[in-house]
Amino acid sequence: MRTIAFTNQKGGVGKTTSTINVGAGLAKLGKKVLLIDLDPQANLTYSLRMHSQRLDKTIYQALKGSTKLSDVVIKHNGFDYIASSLELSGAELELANEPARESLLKNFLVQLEGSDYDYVLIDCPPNLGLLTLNAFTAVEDIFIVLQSEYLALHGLSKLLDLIKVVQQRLNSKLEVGGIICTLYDNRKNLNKEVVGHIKDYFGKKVFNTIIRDNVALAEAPSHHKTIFEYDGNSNGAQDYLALAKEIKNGH
Amino acid sequence: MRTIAFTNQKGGVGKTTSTINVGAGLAKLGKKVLLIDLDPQANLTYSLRMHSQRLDKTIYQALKGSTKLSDVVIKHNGFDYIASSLELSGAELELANEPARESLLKNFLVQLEGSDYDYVLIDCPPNLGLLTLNAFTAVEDIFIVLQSEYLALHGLSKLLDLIKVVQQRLNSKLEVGGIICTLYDNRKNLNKEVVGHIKDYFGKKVFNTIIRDNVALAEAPSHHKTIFEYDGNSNGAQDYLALAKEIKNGH
Ligand SMILES: Nc1ncnc2c1ncn2[C@@H]1O[C@H](COP(=O)(O)OP(=O)(O)OP(=O)(O)O)[C@@H](O)[C@H]1O
Ligand SMILES: Nc1ncnc2c1ncn2[C@@H]1O[C@H](COP(=O)(O)OP(=O)(O)OP(=O)(O)O)[C@@H](O)[C@H]1O
Ligand SMILES: [Mg+2]
Ligand SMILES: [Mg+2]
Repeated sequence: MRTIAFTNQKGGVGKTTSTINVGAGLAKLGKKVLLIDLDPQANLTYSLRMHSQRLDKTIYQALKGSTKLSDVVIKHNGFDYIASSLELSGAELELANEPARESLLKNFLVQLEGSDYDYVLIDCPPNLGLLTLNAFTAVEDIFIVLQSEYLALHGLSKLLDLIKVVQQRLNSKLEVGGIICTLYDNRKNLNKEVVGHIKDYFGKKVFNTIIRDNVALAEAPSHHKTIFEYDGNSNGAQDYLALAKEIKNGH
Repeated sequence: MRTIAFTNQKGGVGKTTSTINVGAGLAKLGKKVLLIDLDPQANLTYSLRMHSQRLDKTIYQALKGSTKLSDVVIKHNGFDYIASSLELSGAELELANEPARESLLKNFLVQLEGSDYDYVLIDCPPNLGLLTLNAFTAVEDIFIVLQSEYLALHGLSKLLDLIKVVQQRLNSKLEVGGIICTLYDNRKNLNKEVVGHIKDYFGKKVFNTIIRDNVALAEAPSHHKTIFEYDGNSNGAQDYLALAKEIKNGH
């Protein structure tokens, strides 16, 4: 089982879009996949959830240890997910004084041992607070999602510093498993320039597949569909399937 | 003096870009403007700062009450700003137990009384935590910055709920002063649809000026320039100047 956190404290770079569509892509390639929405904004949950599905228990109860895995897993077409809720937004202050507050997610995911999931993908919020710290403590790999723009590069040093601290104190297995470049428009020199900088800095860690700017990816969430369900022929579907293949083949 | 917080817990919708360029636009129209970077990511600071400028004191020291206004104000071409720093990212946990923790910014800004600033604009982080709460307690107006996409609409109810709570308990003067629609591309039906929904919901509060998707706005930050300094003829410069005029004329 491979556990991966999709992260970047910069907002709006495609973390949620990537978690959902890499997950759905891996499911299309025959893998068993669990997604976890760890963002209080619950955008992953909104993007997948059919309104009829009641959300009794979410990742919030899981972190507090007041529910078991089978109570929070929701089935979607081809993969599973654990929803978030707006209750989570108080978690930062509420859980601050819990013993081993950074390991709440890791302790809950112990219940996954012996399950037949191949991949567990976690969507992180746009900050480096306690929820992101929980994800970094629970997983083995981090995928940094980067928009091909300058503002998205600023602040990377803070993220890399935090990863080092987590490796030293909380999770020695943690690694940066890959860099996903998103929202790429080959008509914009800016995007070409920034991707060049990203490759200079991270080298082979950068996935060959670059996710192009594609409006179908922005439309799919309001239909509560993955890109494959919404428009299987779109650039977005092609790119995320290609990325899922790269990940499956052990990039 | 008008104090305005630019907010939306959704990431990457154009909060920082709007704070800088509305500020610069108002300065171009002869107004005296102070910008405040309240985001630990410090994107506003990065977008304006010439590397030579040393940052001794930032908004972090201001919130802790360990510095005075004149020590943190930095002069930019035509307007002033107060920088943020990555030290601020610990503020959520660090300030959680301070008495009147929501009023730390308001208490600091008391020093602005008697100054000749016409506008104080605050760039908020992509969450509804303690820093955003400080902004909402300190200002009279909130501008909600909305990308013309569905994910940006999701979660608005949480923001509106928080505004109500702040109005009741911390700041009875607080109002939603306006809605700024950003990243608009008139070739995408999605954008037209969503802007329609926004106008249906918020009515007259939506500014007539819509900020178009314009790559110059994404390029300017890496040159540490406002859009007017970087490319005064761009769509971005035209749109933000038109928006600044709307704001100045008391929309
Ligand atoms: N490749 C793409 N092409 C076009 N639109 C995209 C693409 N990827 C994401 N989007 C859209 O851009 C916006 C931001 O993406 P998304 O919400 O996935 O980013 P995020 O990093 O998860 O944001 P947050 O920081 O708020 O969690 C959304 O409206 C999404 O639909
Ligand atoms: N109208 C626009 N046209 C094109 N690009 C834009 C526009 N507005 C903002 N951008 C770019 O989109 C990205 C997101 O904008 P910005 O950083 O201002 O959003 P934000 O809401 O402040 O993000 P965060 O939630 O991380 O604070 C940046 O790379 C910015 O340069
Ligand atoms: Mg997200
Ligand atoms: Mg910002």
